[in-house]
Formats: sequence, structure tokens, C-alpha cells
Amino acid sequence: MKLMLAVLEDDDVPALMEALAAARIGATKLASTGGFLLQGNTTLLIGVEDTRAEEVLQIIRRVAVRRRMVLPTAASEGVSHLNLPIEVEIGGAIVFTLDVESFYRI
Amino acid sequence: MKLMLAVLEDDDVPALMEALAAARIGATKLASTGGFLLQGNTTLLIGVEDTRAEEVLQIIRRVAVRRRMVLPTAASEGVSHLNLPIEVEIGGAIVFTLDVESFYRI
Amino acid sequence: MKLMLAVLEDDDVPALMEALAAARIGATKLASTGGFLLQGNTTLLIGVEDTRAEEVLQIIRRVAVRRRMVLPTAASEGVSHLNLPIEVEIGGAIVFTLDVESFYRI
Ligand SMILES: Nc1ncnc2c1ncn2[C@@H]1O[C@@H]2COP(=O)(O)O[C@H]3[C@@H](O)[C@H](n4cnc5c(N)ncnc54)O[C@@H]3COP(=O)(O)O[C@H]2[C@H]1O
Ligand SMILES: Nc1ncnc2c1ncn2[C@@H]1O[C@@H]2COP(=O)(O)O[C@H]3[C@@H](O)[C@H](n4cnc5c(N)ncnc54)O[C@@H]3COP(=O)(O)O[C@H]2[C@H]1O
Ligand SMILES: Nc1ncnc2c1ncn2[C@@H]1O[C@@H]2COP(=O)(O)O[C@H]3[C@@H](O)[C@H](n4cnc5c(N)ncnc54)O[C@@H]3COP(=O)(O)O[C@H]2[C@H]1O
Repeated sequence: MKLMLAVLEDDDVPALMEALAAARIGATKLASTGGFLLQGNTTLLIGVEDTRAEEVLQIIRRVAVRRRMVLPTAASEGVSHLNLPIEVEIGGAIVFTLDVESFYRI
Repeated sequence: MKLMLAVLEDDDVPALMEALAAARIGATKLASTGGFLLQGNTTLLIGVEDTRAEEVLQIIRRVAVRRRMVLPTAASEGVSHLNLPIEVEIGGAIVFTLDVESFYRI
Repeated sequence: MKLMLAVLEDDDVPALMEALAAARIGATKLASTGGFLLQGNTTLLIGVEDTRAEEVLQIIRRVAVRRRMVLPTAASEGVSHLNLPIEVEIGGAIVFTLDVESFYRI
């Protein structure tokens, strides 16, 4: 068994959890915060048989696509000091896969 | 040393934390959410010497018993569409045991 | 790659996250609760190349120093039943280092 820890943006979480449940892959969600941007994000714990770890990565690649977005000239408060429009990167995920020594469902 | 990640229902957490503290076994609690039912639950991080991992499992088995409960006819709002009384499963825990390469108390 | 889980007091977290970002070491913050004192604390997930794990420990040792503090006679509400002044231990950290089988940035 592997335990996968995936950190991704909040917006991509509902679609990912739905895709995992449909594939009958268990998951547990933890609210988290990015160390650099200090923005809220989500850490998912996903325990899966060794043979399905690659399938989980495929699902994450499909759902949490890293994409570029252009912030329009009339963007929100927070970026008013920048010369708009600017391009930012959103989406994506980072995934750590750990080896599980034993798994119990009590 | 092993790091055990136990996901269990909120109701069973106080009793488990008390039993672990009494056995002088360290633990850290993280609020979490189930991937399927989207209900709040709890993830416990439990670092323990290799020789005591089995003891932790025994404590969890004693405290977080998986049990059947009958929802009475006059149940809460949320299930009014079901033909009551129905039987649901509550309690239980899932436990991942990981091998710890090194542990420091700074 | 290693995944380091560091549990430390909330007060030491901003300085640690700043030091990690300055060293271009990624981190994710999880709000947590101590199993014994039931006080809020912080669990940091830090993924780092094998060769830099020791550097992370050095940074944590510098930032989260375990220190003694004397509670003055007119301390807060919570400890009014104790004979003041008393000495308490604050700061410090506990750190688990796990081996990462694979890491993906999607
Ligand atoms: N010191 C630095 N200088 C310049 N740019 C920096 C930087 N640290 C991070 N970034 C950039 O900022 C994005 C958000 O980082 P944040 O730490 O808030 O949010 C991160 C963090 O919560 C987590 N993460 C990334 N690497 C990690 C690691 N090695 N260990 C633990 N968590 C990590 O995943 C989130 C997304 O990471 P992602 O790489 O996609 O995206 C990162 C990266 O593109
Ligand atoms: N796709 C699906 N189809 C039908 N029934 C499903 C299902 N996924 C889960 N269930 C059922 O629903 C219960 C609650 O799942 P949930 O994901 O909300 O809450 C889960 C989740 O937070 C965590 N969990 C379970 N398996 C996991 C895994 N492989 N990886 C990570 N977390 C897991 O433990 C909690 C309790 O799991 P437990 O097995 O006792 O109980 C599960 C299981 O009996
Ligand atoms: N049964 C017991 N009897 C007497 N004193 C006890 C005790 N359990 C803990 N303590 C003391 O209380 C401090 C706070 O523990 P707490 O569990 O609230 O907060 C802990 C907990 O959140 C986490 N932690 C420590 N050991 C752990 C382990 N083995 N597994 C998981 N988390 C651990 O790190 C925090 C700080 O731990 P630290 O060792 O620096 O400091 C501990 C320790 O000095």
C-alpha cells in the first residue's frame, strides 16, 4: 500500500474528490496553508494499493491542470499595486508518495 | 520508530487521546474531512517506538469500536426521506503505519 | 527526497516559514492540537532533497529553541490556582523524517 500526500488549490479539490470516490479510492482532506504565498490550500491523504498509485497520478493530472491565467485590468483589491494585466500560474499539485508498512481498517 | 496515521470519528477522539496520554504515548490531532461522506472526522499522528505499535492498535481497537446503530423513526432532519428505522455503521478507524527514518526532539 | 513533519508552537511558526522560504525550501502548514496539553500548535510538512535534511534541522534548531520561562506573579486567568512565580518550558519542536518513494510536481 502507498500513502500519497497531494497538495493542491482549493478550487480543484471538489472535482478531485469526486473522481477518487467514483474510482472507489479512499481519501481524507486536510485544510492547509502554503509556506511561501501563505494562501489557504488543501492537503489530501490518499491510501491506495501499490498497483493503483499511477492511476491516482493520472486522475490528479487530469483534474489539477497547471494553467496560466491573465489577471484583467480591473482585478481585485489585493493586486492593485501591480501593472495590470499580468499573467499568473494557477492549479497544479505536488504529490509525495510514501511506502505504507501496514494498513488496518478497525 | 513508527508514525501511525489514524482516521477516526470525532466522537471517539477524546477517549483515544486520554488512553494514549495515560500510556505516555505522544499524539497530535488534525481536523480532517472524509473523502466520500464529506463529514468532519479526525486524523491523529502518533509517533511510537517500533515495539509499541501493536499496543497502539490494541488501544484503538478498544476505543473506536465499529458498531451498528439503529436510527429511530423520529430521526433528525437530514434523513427524513428514508424509511425509518434504518441501520447505519458508526465508529471504527483506519490506520496507516509508516516507518520513521529519524526522530528529533529539539 | 525526505518528507519532514515538524510539530512546533504557533509562536515560532512565522520565523520558521520565513527562514525556509529564504532558503528556497518548500513547506505546507497544518493547524494541529497537542495530544496531552490539548493546546493549539502547528504541524509543518517539509519536502526536501536528501542532502538538505540536515540543513532543515539546523534552521529548526535556530528558530524553535526550547527555553524556560518564569510566569510572573500576576499571570493570566488560567493559572491562578498555582503558587506563582513558576517556571514552564516553551518552544522546542519534534521532527519525524520519512523517506519519500516518489515526488511529482504536476
Ligand atoms: N522560495 C520560493 N521562491 C519563489 N517561488 C516560490 C518559493 N516557494 C514557492 N514558490 C512558488 O509559489 C507557489 C506557492 O507556494 P506555497 O508555498 O504558497 O504553496 C505550496 C506548498 O503549500 C506546497 N509545497 C510545494 N513544495 C513543497 C515542499 N517541498 N514541501 C512541502 N510543501 C510544498 O505546494 C504548494 C504549491 O506549490 P507549487 O510548487 O505548485 O507553487 C509554488 C511555487 O511556484
Ligand atoms: N467510494 C465509496 N463507495 C461506497 N462507500 C464508500 C466509498 N468510500 C468510502 N465509503 C464508506 O464510507 C465511509 C466514510 O468514508 P469517508 O471517505 O467519508 O471517510 C473516510 C476517510 O476519511 C478515511 N479513509 C478511508 N479509507 C481511506 C484511504 N484509503 N485513504 C485515505 N483516507 C481514507 O477514513 C474515513 C472512514 O473510512 P471507513 O472505511 O471507515 O468508512 C467509509 C466507507 O465505509
Ligand atoms: N503523557 C505525558 N505525561 C507528561 N508530559 C507529557 C505527556 N505527553 C506530553 N507531555 C509533555 O507535554 C508537552 C506537550 O505535549 P502535547 O501532546 O500537548 O503536544 C505535543 C504533540 O502535539 C507533539 N508530539 C510530541 N510527541 C509526539 C509523538 N510521539 N507523536 C505525535 N506527536 C507528538 O509535539 C507537541 C510537543 O511535544 P513536546 O514533547 O515538546 O512537549 C510535551 C511534553 O513535554
